[in-house]
Amino acid sequence: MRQIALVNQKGGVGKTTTTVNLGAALALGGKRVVLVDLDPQANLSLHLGSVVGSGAPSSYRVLTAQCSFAEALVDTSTDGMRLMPTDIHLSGAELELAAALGRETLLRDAIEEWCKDGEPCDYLLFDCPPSLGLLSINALSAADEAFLVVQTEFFALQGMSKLLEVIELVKKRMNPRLECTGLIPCLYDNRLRLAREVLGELRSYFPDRVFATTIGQNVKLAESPSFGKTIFEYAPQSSGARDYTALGQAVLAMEEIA
Amino acid sequence: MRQIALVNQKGGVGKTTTTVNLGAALALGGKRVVLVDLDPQANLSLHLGSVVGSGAPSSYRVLTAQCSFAEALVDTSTDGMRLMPTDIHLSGAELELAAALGRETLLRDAIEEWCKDGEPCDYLLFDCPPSLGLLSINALSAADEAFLVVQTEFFALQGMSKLLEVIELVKKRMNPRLECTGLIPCLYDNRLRLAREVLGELRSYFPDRVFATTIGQNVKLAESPSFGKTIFEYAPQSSGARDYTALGQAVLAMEEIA
Ligand SMILES: Nc1ncnc2c1ncn2[C@@H]1O[C@H](COP(=O)(O)OP(=O)(O)OP(=O)(O)O)[C@@H](O)[C@H]1O
Ligand SMILES: Nc1ncnc2c1ncn2[C@@H]1O[C@H](COP(=O)(O)OP(=O)(O)OP(=O)(O)O)[C@@H](O)[C@H]1O
Ligand SMILES: [Mg+2]
Ligand SMILES: [Mg+2]
Repeated sequence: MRQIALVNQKGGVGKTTTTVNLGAALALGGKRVVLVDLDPQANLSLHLGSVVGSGAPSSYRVLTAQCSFAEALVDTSTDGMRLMPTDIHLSGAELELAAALGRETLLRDAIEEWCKDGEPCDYLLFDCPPSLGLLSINALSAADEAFLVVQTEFFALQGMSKLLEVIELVKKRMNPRLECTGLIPCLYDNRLRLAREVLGELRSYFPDRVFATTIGQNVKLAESPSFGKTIFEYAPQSSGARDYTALGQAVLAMEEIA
Repeated sequence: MRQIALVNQKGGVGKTTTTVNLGAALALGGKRVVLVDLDPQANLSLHLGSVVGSGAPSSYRVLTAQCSFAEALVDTSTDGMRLMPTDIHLSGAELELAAALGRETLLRDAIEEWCKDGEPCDYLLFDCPPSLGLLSINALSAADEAFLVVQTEFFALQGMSKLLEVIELVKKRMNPRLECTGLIPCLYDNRLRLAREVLGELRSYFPDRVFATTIGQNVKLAESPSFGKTIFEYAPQSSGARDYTALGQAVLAMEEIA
């Protein structure tokens, strides 16, 4: 079971869009996939049309040990892909859990409980909020891999050192398995000199870790959430669908090398 | 003195770009402007090329009462515009200040102290992080006005109700003067049906509050931070410069009505 956190404290870079569509590409490739919404804005849950009421099982209730990991999973319209939605209370969770014992590993503990009778899925993807607070730390403590979702613009390079520092810290203190195994360039427009330059710098700073596949700007990707659909359901012939299919294949191909 | 918080918990919508360039447009219009960086990613400080070392005065040191508001101000290359940069410690401030007495009004207290001998500027703009935690709450407690910076895409509409709820809560509990006086449509591409639809919905939900001026997609706006410059210094003839000049004029015109 691969557990992958989609992280970047920079906002609006494509984390949620990637979690949904990479997840769907892996499910279409025959894998059993679970997506976990750890963003108080619940964009992942919204994208798949399943926001829950405040009493229902959710990632908030899993973190606060009010329900088990398994109870909080719902099916999506993509075969083989399930979702753990979040609810409105997650926005208070960071302050609420600040003093809890083992606050950084609440999610990992819930997953270990869920897996004690065998591995219930092949891929577990965590959609993180645009910050490096307790929710992202919980995802990094639970995950084996971190994928950095990066927009090819100026601020992208600036935030990277802080992000890698935090990943190293989590690896040292809480999760020795954690590795940053991939950088996904998103919202890429190869007509722009700035985008090409930033992509070039990313490839030189992080040789071997930047996916060859870039996710290009494609309005179909921005439209699909308003229909509660993945790109494969909304616009299967679009460049967005092709890009995420290629990314899915690249992620699967990593298994061969491991 | 107008104190305006540029807020939206959704990431990557143009908050920092608007703080810098609206600030510069107001300064070019003859106003004395101060920009405050309240985002741990320090994008505002980076955009203006003035990130500070961890011992220097900063918004972090102002919030933790280690220096006064005035001591933390630096000049920028735009006449009449000063900046309060932030430093790397701000990312820990939310947890660090969680238990502090009056934690929500630390910024307001520092500003009141700064203004006791008269108003040192005409416009105070607060650049907020992509969350509704303590740093954004401090900005909303200090500000008289909130400008919602909104990208015209699906998720923009979803997050608005939560944002307006938090603004109402701050108004009720901490800051009765606070009003949401403007919505700024950013990253607008009028060729896209989705963008036109979302803009139309925003104008019908919030009649009178959405600025007539939209800030269009313009790569010059994304390039200017890599040179540490405002759009007026980097590409004064660009559509980005024209849009922010028009926005500045619309903001100034509000004073006549008030
Ligand atoms: N490749 C793309 N082409 C066009 N639009 C895109 C693409 N990827 C994402 N978007 C749109 O850009 C916006 C930001 O994407 P998304 O919400 O996935 O980013 P995020 O990193 O999850 O944001 P946040 O930091 O707020 O969680 C959304 O409106 C989304 O629909
Ligand atoms: N009108 C525009 N046209 C083109 N690019 C833009 C425009 N406005 C902002 N950008 C670019 O889009 C990205 C996001 O903008 P910005 O960083 O200002 O958003 P933000 O809301 O401050 O993000 P965060 O939530 O991370 O603080 C940046 O790379 C910026 O350069
Ligand atoms: Mg997201
Ligand atoms: Mg910003």
